[in-house]
Amino acid sequence: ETPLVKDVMSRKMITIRQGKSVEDAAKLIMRGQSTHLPVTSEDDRLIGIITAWDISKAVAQGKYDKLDRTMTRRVITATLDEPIDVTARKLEKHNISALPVIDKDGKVIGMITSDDISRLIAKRN
Amino acid sequence: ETPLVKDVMSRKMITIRQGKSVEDAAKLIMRGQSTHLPVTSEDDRLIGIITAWDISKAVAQGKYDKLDRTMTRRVITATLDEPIDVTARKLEKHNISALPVIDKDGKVIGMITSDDISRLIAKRN
Ligand SMILES: C[S@@+](CC[C@H](N)C(=O)[O-])C[C@H]1O[C@@H](n2cnc3c(N)ncnc32)[C@H](O)[C@@H]1O
Ligand SMILES: C[S@@+](CC[C@H](N)C(=O)[O-])C[C@H]1O[C@@H](n2cnc3c(N)ncnc32)[C@H](O)[C@@H]1O
Repeated sequence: ETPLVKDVMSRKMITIRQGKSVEDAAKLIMRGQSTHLPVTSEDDRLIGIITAWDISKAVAQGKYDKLDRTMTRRVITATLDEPIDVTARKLEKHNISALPVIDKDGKVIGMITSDDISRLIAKRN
Repeated sequence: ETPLVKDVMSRKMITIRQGKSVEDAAKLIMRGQSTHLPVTSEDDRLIGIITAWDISKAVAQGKYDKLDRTMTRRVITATLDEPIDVTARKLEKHNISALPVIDKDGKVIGMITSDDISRLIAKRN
């Protein structure tokens, strides 16, 4: 009845390596037309997230550093079989708009966003 | 049956005057914890919108200008009595995540975002 993350998520997967610059992140965000960019380690583990909002905050404070100083380290994620009302409650609780989707090996395989969830309402009537 | 914009929107209204800088916009976005900032003229008309994504794009291109060169001028808006499936379809069609809400005099009285719409799904079950 309630859709699952895997039915609603986007599989398009743009990520950035730790150690890149805030400007590199801004370029990927612009090209991908997305707002949230998972950060991965050299061995492909999810170690953070950087968003257009974080970049905007760096502009507000006048300081762009290495990605690692600007990103958020404790990432809230979703799983494939999660019902999307659970996902929507996670987004609301943390005041965030997107979650990287993680498979059972902990690899990032896509994103689910409030835009994706909103699209379900767009399909009605 | 279907909720209307006025039942789901946020009435918290942060806007910025044209002529301010991109840094001023970034500070308001950071403090308001929002991502979309309507731009108003001296006489309170809605003349544009600037978002964390636009600021991120300015960083990517290495150029921050006056707000007026970075903002989007043709703003997609919502009205109070609009059913939110109509709103959700506007968001999807234009690939945007938030709409300023306009009263019948054309004044900006709040915002409706995909986060607000997603919250309706959070309330189920
Ligand atoms: C409090 S939110 C407000 C703006 C907007 N709702 C958003 O998601 O960016 C901004 C902060 O949330 C963080 N954030 C966004 N998505 C996240 C996620 N999935 N896990 C952890 N933090 C996240 C960003 O790094 C940023 O510092
Ligand atoms: C194509 S969207 C993609 C990122 C994200 N979905 C967002 O809404 O910002 C980015 C562009 O949409 C513009 N935009 C956002 N909300 C808008 C609105 N209500 N009306 C017109 N343009 C808008 C922004 O100014 C930005 O240049």
